[in-house]
Amino acid sequence: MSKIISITNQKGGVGKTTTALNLGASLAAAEKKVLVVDTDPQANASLGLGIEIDKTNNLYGVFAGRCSIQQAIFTFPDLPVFHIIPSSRDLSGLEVELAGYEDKFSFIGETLNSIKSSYDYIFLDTPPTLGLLTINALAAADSILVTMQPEFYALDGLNRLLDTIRRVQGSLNQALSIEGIVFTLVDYRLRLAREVMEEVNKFFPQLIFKTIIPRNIRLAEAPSYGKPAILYEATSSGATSYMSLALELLEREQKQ
Amino acid sequence: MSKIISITNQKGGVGKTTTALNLGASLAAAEKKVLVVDTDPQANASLGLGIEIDKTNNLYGVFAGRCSIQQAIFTFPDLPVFHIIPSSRDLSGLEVELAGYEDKFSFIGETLNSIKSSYDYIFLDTPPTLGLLTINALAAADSILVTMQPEFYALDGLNRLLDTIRRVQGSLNQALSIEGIVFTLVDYRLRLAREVMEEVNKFFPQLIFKTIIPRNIRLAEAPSYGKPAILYEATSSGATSYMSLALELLEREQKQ
Ligand SMILES: Nc1ncnc2c1ncn2[C@@H]1O[C@H](COP(=O)(O)OP(=O)(O)OP(=O)(O)O)[C@@H](O)[C@H]1O
Ligand SMILES: Nc1ncnc2c1ncn2[C@@H]1O[C@H](COP(=O)(O)OP(=O)(O)OP(=O)(O)O)[C@@H](O)[C@H]1O
Ligand SMILES: [Mg+2]
Ligand SMILES: [Mg+2]
Repeated sequence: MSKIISITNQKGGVGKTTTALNLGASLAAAEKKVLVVDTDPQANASLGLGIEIDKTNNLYGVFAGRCSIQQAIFTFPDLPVFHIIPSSRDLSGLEVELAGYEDKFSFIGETLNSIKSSYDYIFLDTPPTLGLLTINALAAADSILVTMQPEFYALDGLNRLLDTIRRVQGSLNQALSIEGIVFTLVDYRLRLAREVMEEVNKFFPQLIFKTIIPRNIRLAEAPSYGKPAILYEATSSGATSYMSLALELLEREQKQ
Repeated sequence: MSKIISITNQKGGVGKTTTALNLGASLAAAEKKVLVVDTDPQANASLGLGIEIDKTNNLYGVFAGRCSIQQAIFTFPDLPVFHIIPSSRDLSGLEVELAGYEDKFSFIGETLNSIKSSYDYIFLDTPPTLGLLTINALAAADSILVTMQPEFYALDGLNRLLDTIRRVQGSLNQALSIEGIVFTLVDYRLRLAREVMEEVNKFFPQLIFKTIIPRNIRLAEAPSYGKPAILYEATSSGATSYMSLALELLEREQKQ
């Protein structure tokens, strides 16, 4: 059973990359085979795992025919079933190069076809836009996981994102479902956070994951060591909250 | 003396919009005539001032010939010299529509030409990408103000941004200067924040503003009331830090 999940929100800095790395690593620690595909030209997911970006094989290299997809897959000795296909700066060129193609939205989906069956989960870390790369990811995905920091701008951002999802479901990918909404960077002491979470819960109660990811400095420190938080400081609230998110995801799968 | 400053960083969620609104409002409180131009299709700056986006005249409306630039300017009774040209969802269409134009990078600059002399400062709030809208803003600007949250991904992001600035200086806008780097969302208690600020200070000491914007919940609450922080809670550390940033900017101008 292989599932491609796009981690997407056009609002910037809401924990997309942190979720791709830490939810991915937590599932790998639970013996699931996991691949993270970094589709953001910022290449933060790649940097966060210590990869020397722009110097290795990567997603753009596969597009440009410089390497096969197998050659673009990197593994980690500490967590052997956790793989990544890195990004690079030239990936931003893809937005321009694909624009002229007939099937400009299917590059990521087609690229992953040949390897999808070797993984239980493939997470697509997307850039903070609704541009061609993100639409490519949504076209390729089985579901979308929305990370949300519960602050004012999040509410309008969610409505926009839902509009985009509906449009993608209506044309490029009818099977795209919503995996759910994960609240991230949550400071429970703040009234604003509670109010926004209540507001979202009023409209979309069935979409919200029970696991809430707290603000925890270990999650921000871990990428500077090139590791997911469970390898950096496994007992931190950041690492343990992603572990429970992984378990919640697995439980949901079993019920379906 | 009129100056166009682009507030830019492709890293998401680092206080670009919050800086455009609060630095702008602080300068207006100091009797400067200020215009904020929201060039981000997310329209957060517009939302943060309580504007009903998609229902009013806006920047895309000027491009599409639906209204004049004067008709797209909104004012606030509480702070009469603080104006905004709002964004809208259809602004994301501009990326696609402009792509075919010969002078695709000069739309924003040309649009502002006729009104530039009526303001002391024009701030361009840009989206979290280095796409066509952001390049348009850099082509139109006299200088760029970089907001940075001192965390791991900020360092690589800054190098990328400086590359882009050099490219713009080499072609579209030779006069583009760097106004400086402002650290935002800073939690002084965190070792990571201090380390990243020290690192940036090692390489670019002359670029860093002395004023540091602390993490302060009033800055995140103010947009839900449609106001800049100085009108929401003027004594908060968030509001006062933007006031000192405004004074530091004015002092620098006088020295030049
Ligand atoms: N739960 C958390 N606690 C503390 N820091 C966090 C947490 N989640 C993310 N961060 C930090 O906050 C910043 C933003 O997170 P991240 O880069 O994952 O967001 P993003 O949505 O991927 O951003 P972008 O929109 O730029 O791609 C990073 O510096 C990250 O290390
Ligand atoms: N100094 C601060 N203290 C507390 N909260 C802040 C501060 N600055 C910004 N925020 C909040 O953090 C979030 C991100 O800030 P903001 O939206 O201004 O960043 P941005 O760089 O414009 O994001 P984007 O990349 O999506 O355009 C917002 O919810 C904002 O209200
Ligand atoms: Mg990211
Ligand atoms: Mg913004």
